[in-house]
Amino acid sequence: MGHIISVSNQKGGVGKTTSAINIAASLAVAGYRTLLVDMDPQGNATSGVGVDARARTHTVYDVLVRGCDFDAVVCPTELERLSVAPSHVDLVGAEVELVTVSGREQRLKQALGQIRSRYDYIFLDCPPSLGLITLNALTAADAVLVPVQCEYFALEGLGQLARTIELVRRQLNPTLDIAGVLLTMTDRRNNLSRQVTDEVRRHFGAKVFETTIPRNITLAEAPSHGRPVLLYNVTSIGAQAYLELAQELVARTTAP
Amino acid sequence: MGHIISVSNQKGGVGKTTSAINIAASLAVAGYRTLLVDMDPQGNATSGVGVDARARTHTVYDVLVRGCDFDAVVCPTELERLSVAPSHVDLVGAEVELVTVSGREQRLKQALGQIRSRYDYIFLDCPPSLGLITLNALTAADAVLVPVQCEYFALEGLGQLARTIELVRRQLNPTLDIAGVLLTMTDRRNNLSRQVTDEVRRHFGAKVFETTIPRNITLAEAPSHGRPVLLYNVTSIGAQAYLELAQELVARTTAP
Ligand SMILES: Nc1ncnc2c1ncn2[C@@H]1O[C@H](COP(=O)(O)OP(=O)(O)OP(=O)(O)O)[C@@H](O)[C@H]1O
Ligand SMILES: Nc1ncnc2c1ncn2[C@@H]1O[C@H](COP(=O)(O)OP(=O)(O)OP(=O)(O)O)[C@@H](O)[C@H]1O
Ligand SMILES: [Mg+2]
Ligand SMILES: [Mg+2]
Repeated sequence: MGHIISVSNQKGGVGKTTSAINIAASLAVAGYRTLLVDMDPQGNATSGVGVDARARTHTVYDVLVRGCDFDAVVCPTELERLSVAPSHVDLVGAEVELVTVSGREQRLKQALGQIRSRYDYIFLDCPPSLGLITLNALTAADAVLVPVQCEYFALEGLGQLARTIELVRRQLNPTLDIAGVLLTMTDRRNNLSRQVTDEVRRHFGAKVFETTIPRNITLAEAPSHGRPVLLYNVTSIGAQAYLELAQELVARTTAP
Repeated sequence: MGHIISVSNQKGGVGKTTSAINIAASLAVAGYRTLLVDMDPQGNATSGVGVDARARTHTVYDVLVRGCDFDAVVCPTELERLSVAPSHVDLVGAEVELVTVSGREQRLKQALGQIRSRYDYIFLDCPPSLGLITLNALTAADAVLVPVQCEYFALEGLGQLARTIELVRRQLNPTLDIAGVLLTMTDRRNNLSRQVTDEVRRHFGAKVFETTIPRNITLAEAPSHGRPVLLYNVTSIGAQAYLELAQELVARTTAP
């Protein structure tokens, strides 16, 4: 039964999309059937795996707002076991369009219910906000993976995110777990990065993944070629870190 | 009459808050009366100038949703001519709370109307989205300052932002101008940064500021001390870049 993992953090630019794409790709090459759902109207996860959202007739917008099936939305990528559900800029308006719809937080959960048995892992790449789109993801997910950039502003937002997860657990999704906290753009050479790393490990303890993702320019270059980093340069530090992380995630999600 | 400048880009982590804080601080030390309005529920601009939002009874939330005056919200900072209007986490709900209110995009414009004559410059730090909060800022502003991180995903979102600015100009704020496009986290040593810089200058031409902001760790460290970078380390590359940018902005906004 597919594990549904929401990749969320309302702080912008912390590595949500980079993590969603590259963990999903790493699992796909390891043999797991994986779906990447792009919930962000910016569509970075869609273009980051080489899919042109403008060429698609149905997107995640149609699933959330029009109630259409994922079957009409999901499309292949260069990796055999990685599929993607593309986003659309119209998602910007979804929050207001759904305001009068009862059960508006459950739309994604219902739609995923029909397809989750076809995948081992489903990743939901969230936009940088705590609005209805992210609430849909947190309601549909079994667990949340939280990327945290090793900088001060990223640290500030963690309290707000933790409260939101607690709220969702109480009102919408009682079994929501934390898959893990992922330290991104780490830099052993600078003090700030070390301070933030220590602070995050102090707060979240064993929830923090052993694997951290160092700042590595290859990770920023790969999306301009429309490919996950392991297809762009598999020997890079960035690609190796995400392959390692994927193994750690599998160990955590299949633990006895 | 105060120039109202919205610092906007729906892409996360591109340097909106860092730019809003440090341009505002640079103008304040140059003798301009400056107000920084924190429109982001994350409250990074508030804490970045050393103000504790939890200690405040009135915030930007009360202005937008309850219609209270800015007088009750604005507070001083360490810099004599820099004031800040703190944000609040409740801003997350403002979009839904205002959905039935007519003229909901004009709330900020009306509130700023009463105080703008007291300042030479007013900066609006926006959250990473194109929802109602950013629409309020674009409706209230004379011009938009667009930080663009020199990376691929940041480039992708520019089209969407340009369309939104055009939409606001047609329906809500006919005189909205572009104050400038600011290249942030530039790195002369890497190809990607140079490619993105060339691409942005090709698209936006003279709108792109001459001054660019290099990646500089001091800019990321200053917020953890609750101070604009010029109070944390005025000789740093980051502080010098923003002082230079502030001068360029003044030249653009007071041009004959
Ligand atoms: N470990 C890394 N090393 C270097 N660059 C990185 C790394 N992770 C991400 N990046 C780059 O940093 C920028 C921000 O990352 P990304 O877009 O994945 O974050 P995000 O949290 O999804 O942003 P948003 O909040 O806008 O959705 C991108 O340009 C990306 O290519
Ligand atoms: N020129 C720079 N050099 C190094 N670090 C920078 C620079 N500009 C910003 N930063 C750091 O990068 C991170 C993102 O910047 P910032 O928070 O200002 O972006 P933002 O666009 O306001 O993000 P959000 O979309 O979450 O509001 C912060 O940790 C900040 O300290
Ligand atoms: Mg993203
Ligand atoms: Mg910000």
